[in-house]
Amino acid sequence: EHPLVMDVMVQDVITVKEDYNVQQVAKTMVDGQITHVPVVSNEGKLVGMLTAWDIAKMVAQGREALAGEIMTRKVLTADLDEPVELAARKIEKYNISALPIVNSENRVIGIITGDMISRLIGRGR
Amino acid sequence: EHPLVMDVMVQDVITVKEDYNVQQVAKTMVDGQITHVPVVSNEGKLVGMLTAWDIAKMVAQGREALAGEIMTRKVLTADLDEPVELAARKIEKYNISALPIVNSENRVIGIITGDMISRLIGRGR
Ligand SMILES: C[S@@+](CC[C@H](N)C(=O)[O-])C[C@H]1O[C@@H](n2cnc3c(N)ncnc32)[C@H](O)[C@@H]1O
Ligand SMILES: C[S@@+](CC[C@H](N)C(=O)[O-])C[C@H]1O[C@@H](n2cnc3c(N)ncnc32)[C@H](O)[C@@H]1O
Repeated sequence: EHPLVMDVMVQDVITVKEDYNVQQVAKTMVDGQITHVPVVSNEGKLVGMLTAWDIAKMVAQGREALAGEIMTRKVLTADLDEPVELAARKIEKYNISALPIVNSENRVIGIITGDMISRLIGRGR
Repeated sequence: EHPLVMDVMVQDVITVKEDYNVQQVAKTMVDGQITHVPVVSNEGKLVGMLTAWDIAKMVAQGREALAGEIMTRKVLTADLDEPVELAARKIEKYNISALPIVNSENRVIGIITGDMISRLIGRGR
C-alpha cells in the first residue's frame, strides 16, 4: 500500500547535453511531449535540470543561451526505494514538478513527476 | 475520503488574453512561477489553454505568434463537484497537466493541476 519511487517512475529518460542551444532543448521537449529534461555531461552524469518554464523564462527575457548556462545546477533528486509520499512532499515543498533518480555513479536511471504521482489517485491508490 | 475538485483546486487563476504575444505569455508564467494559463476573452470567458510546452513549441519552430493563434482551443475542464480521482484520470488519459474549472457563464473560477493532486499523496491522502 506504500508505493516506492521505483514503482511509479519511468526509466526511459529523455535528457539533453550542456551544449544544446535553447531551440534544441525546446525541440527535445516537443518531440517527447515532455516538459522536464535532466541535463547530462558527455559521460551521462547528471549536471542540471531544465524545464519548459526555463524556456519560457528565456522567451520572457528575449535571451538566447546554451543549456549549460540556464539550467538549474542544484538538482533535487529522488531515491529508488523512497516512498512516493516523500517524493510528493518534496515536489510540493520546492514548487517543482519532477525529480530525476540517479545511480551511485550519478547517472540518470529514472524520472518521477507530479503528474505520474497524481495517477495513483486516478487509479484509487 | 473522496476529495472533490473544489477541495484541491486554486481559485486565484492567472490568465492571459488572446492578444498577448508569446513574450507576454512567457512573462506571465515566469512572474507567477506557473506553467499553465487559461486564455480568456475580454469578457473573461474561457477560449483556450496555453502551457510552457506551447512556448517551447514556438521556440522549437523559431516562430512568433499571438496567444489566440497558438492556444489549444478544445479545452478539457473539470467540474467543482467532480471527484479528484476522475480529474486525475483525465489528466493521465490526455497527457495534460492542468484542468480549468468554469462556471455556468464559462468564466474561469479555478484550476487543478497534476502537481496539486500529487500533494494528496504527500499528505497521506
Ligand atoms: C520553481 S519551478 C516552477 C515551475 C514548475 N513547477 C516547474 O517545475 O517547471 C521552475 C524551476 O524549477 C527548476 N526545477 C525543476 N525541477 C527541478 C529539480 N528536480 N531540482 C532542481 N530544480 C528543479 C527548473 O529548472 C526551473 O528553473
Ligand atoms: C499534450 S500536453 C504535453 C505536455 C504537458 N503535459 C503539458 O500539459 O503541458 C501539451 C499540450 O496540451 C495542451 N493542454 C494542456 N492542458 C490542457 C487542457 N486542460 N485542455 C486542453 N489542452 C490542454 C497544451 O495547450 C499543449 O498544447
